[in-house]
Amino acid sequence: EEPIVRAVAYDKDVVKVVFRRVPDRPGIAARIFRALAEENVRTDMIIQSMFTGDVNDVSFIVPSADAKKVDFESIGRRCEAQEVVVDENIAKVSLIGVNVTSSTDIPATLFETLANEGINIDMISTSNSRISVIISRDAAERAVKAIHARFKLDQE
Amino acid sequence: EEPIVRAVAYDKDVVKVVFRRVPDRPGIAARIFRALAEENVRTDMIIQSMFTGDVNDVSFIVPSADAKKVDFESIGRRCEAQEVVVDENIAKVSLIGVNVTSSTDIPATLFETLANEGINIDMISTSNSRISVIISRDAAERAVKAIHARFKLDQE
Ligand SMILES: C[C@@H](O)[C@H](N)C(=O)O
Ligand SMILES: C[C@@H](O)[C@H](N)C(=O)O
Repeated sequence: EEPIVRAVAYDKDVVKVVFRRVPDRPGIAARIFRALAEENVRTDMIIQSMFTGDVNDVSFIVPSADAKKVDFESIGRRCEAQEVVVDENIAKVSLIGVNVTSSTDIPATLFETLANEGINIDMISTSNSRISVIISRDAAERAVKAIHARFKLDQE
Repeated sequence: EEPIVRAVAYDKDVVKVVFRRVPDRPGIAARIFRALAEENVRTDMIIQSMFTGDVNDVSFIVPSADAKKVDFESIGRRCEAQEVVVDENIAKVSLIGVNVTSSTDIPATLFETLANEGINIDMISTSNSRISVIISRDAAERAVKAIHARFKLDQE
């Protein structure tokens, strides 16, 4: 169960898509991702946090190449989103290792590292092997450098 | 890159915590998770979606045993949350495999399976090896049974 932090990776060729304020009822997430599957859009980092009232936001990250071929506004409308956000000014930065969420010290340290750089964290998603954040695209290299130094890592 | 779906797992001994409407500025996520680390609270599935205005919600899942020893309201106040939600009526259900997000068909099929059972999806988080959802605790066994059947799986 001992955590090991191994590497930091980043990807600037990604786009953030958010279907804002979709109805929070069964079938909506299904409709969204079936529509995207039908357009052969790959979705990384699907993120949905808790609802507010009777709506929720559904967010996901798409490779830039896939994003070009899709009309997200149109899909969002069909999925009853009140607003569709498509943000290209982002980067995904990930801390990679083993059991990286078995101790809360690791995410805390990662977030402190970014805070010390004045880098705002837009989205967060974690798994046993990866803590991923979405930050602005122009902060990516600075973030990776700082994480690399703080965790004494090699970059992938 | 070919996806393989291997198993479905679930955990009912978990609590959802949401610090709602914390300031969306550098240092807040750091403060939250440093405070939790200092209380030795393990945090699984940290989820933060995109901001709204100048605030954001920060969500995470805690093992029930850890949750008992912590005053989340107090930590939330120190982290400038406008509201703290602690929800014990939840279960985490995960579809487990390899490259499970390399095709959007897999999350779509998972969400359709839950929708067909009338099960509402409260939160979603994905990684390369796992698609996790938060649903109500009393829906867990029914969800797992339906996923098991749909994907022709063994349960872990
Ligand atoms: C918002 C969306 O996830 C909805 N709750 C559903 O179950 O499909
Ligand atoms: C909301 C919180 O994540 C904030 N944006 C931060 O960077 O700490």
